[in-house]
Amino acid sequence: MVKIISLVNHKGGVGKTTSALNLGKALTLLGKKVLLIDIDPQANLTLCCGIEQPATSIYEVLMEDAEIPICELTDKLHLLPSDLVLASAINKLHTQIGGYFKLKKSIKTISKKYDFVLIDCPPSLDILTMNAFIASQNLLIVVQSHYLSTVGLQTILDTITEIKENLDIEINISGILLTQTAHTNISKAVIDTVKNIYQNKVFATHIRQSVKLVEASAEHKTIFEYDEKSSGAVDYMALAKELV
Amino acid sequence: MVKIISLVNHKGGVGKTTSALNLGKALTLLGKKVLLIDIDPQANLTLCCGIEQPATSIYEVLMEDAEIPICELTDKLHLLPSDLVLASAINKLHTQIGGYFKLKKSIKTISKKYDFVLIDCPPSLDILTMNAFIASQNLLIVVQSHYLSTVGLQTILDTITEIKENLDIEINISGILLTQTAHTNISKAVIDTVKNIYQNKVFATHIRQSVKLVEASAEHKTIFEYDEKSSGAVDYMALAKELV
Ligand SMILES: Nc1ncnc2c1ncn2[C@@H]1O[C@H](COP(=O)(O)OP(=O)(O)OP(=O)(O)O)[C@@H](O)[C@H]1O
Ligand SMILES: Nc1ncnc2c1ncn2[C@@H]1O[C@H](COP(=O)(O)OP(=O)(O)OP(=O)(O)O)[C@@H](O)[C@H]1O
Ligand SMILES: [Mg+2]
Ligand SMILES: [Mg+2]
Repeated sequence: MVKIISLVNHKGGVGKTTSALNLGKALTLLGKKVLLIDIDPQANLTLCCGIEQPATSIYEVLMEDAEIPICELTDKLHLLPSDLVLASAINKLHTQIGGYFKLKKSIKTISKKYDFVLIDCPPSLDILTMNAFIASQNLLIVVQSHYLSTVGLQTILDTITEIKENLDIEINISGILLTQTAHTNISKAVIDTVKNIYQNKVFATHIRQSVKLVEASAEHKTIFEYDEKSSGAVDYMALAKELV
Repeated sequence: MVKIISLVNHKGGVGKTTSALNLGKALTLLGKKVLLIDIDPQANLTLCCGIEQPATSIYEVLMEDAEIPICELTDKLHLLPSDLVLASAINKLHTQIGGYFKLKKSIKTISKKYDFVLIDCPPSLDILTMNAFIASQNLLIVVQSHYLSTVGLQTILDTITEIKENLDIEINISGILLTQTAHTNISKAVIDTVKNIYQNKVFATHIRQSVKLVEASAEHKTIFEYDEKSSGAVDYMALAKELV
């Protein structure tokens, strides 16, 4: 049974894209077959996979029911790419019946070929992110260990309740992932606060701040290819083990 | 003559909110009168100013032509607050004639009372950000010294061209601000790349990475109140001097 997980937080820059790529890779190193889906019009995940301006992308899948374009990064790690044009889909989806269910319908068949599907969301709670929520029914909420990125957590939980009440769809939280953790007082304070409020919803694994993760993204590599001994590789592998 | 500047980059987490607040404060310490406008539905700037759930916000200004609610943070630093409800304005603005010009019209009179108006934008190029572009006609593009946040720069420049061609409005770039700079290879590489491409459009001042800026936001203080000797205070003051 495939597990479909959306990586979300409308706060920007918390590590959604970095986590989708590296968690995805770690899961394949544990023998799993993984499909990454980029539903952010900025297409950062697509770029981090070394793909620029794909011929067809998630835009054509959502807007024209096109066949799903798959980029095979490795035999176990595949990508459904995004493109800047996806930004123009936001208004169109609002006018369509079932505009919130497009992604769920599109990936219903193909997702069965994988053990995990990870969906990288944009920094918003717009209809693209709602498509991901509804298609996945599992959320991994990414929280940078800074004050501002914890602020939106309640809004995400309220959105989950709204979906349950209005669409009768149950959305489950896989967990809350703390990223860019450091030995600073603020980081420790944020970790304590999040753990106190969300208790066992918080993954035991934190992703430590590491410049190697930034360097890897600039080289279009996963952290495992860039430096498999770095803290980033160790942390994302530990996270993957919590999920399998 | 008031200078109205929007702080933009659809890449999330680059330092737009942190810059709006601290540049705003620095300008007041140079004797200027400053209005901060929060047009992000996440209302992070409003929160950083210590304001939660304002009675009226920019939502009522845009949707109901309400009188502009002003929070006086100090006698020289004022705020037009945002609220979560602003997210629901996005669709409504698309259906209104002149939906892109709402903010420009709303602040036409009040902006004359200030020397600077700084508009904090959400991490997107949606109609709220377009309202800010059109109301301000000056952009301060905030770029984190990481690879991913430079990627969207070209899209911002393309959007400016689109506004010029379709609405015959000239949008000027005040400058490109490099934030969270550090002595790492990646930070230096990003600074070099941005300076090579955008030349004299890049502010001489960079904002160095500093955990005190994160701590200050958690205490709802500007960096000047939190620690006026920190690198953050020095850097934002230097930036303010480049603008006056
Ligand atoms: N653990 C980490 N340590 C250091 N830097 C990190 C870490 N995780 C991510 N980064 C860097 O922080 C920046 C933000 O991360 P990323 O782009 O993955 O976040 P995001 O939530 O996907 O952003 P957006 O909201 O724009 O989609 C990137 O430049 C990335 O390289
Ligand atoms: N120079 C800096 N040094 C260290 N941390 C910083 C710096 N500037 C901002 N930050 C921190 O980085 C995070 C992102 O900054 P901020 O929220 O201001 O970015 P933003 O572009 O407004 O994000 P969003 O796209 O979500 O609106 C915050 O937690 C902030 O405290
Ligand atoms: Mg991202
Ligand atoms: Mg912000």
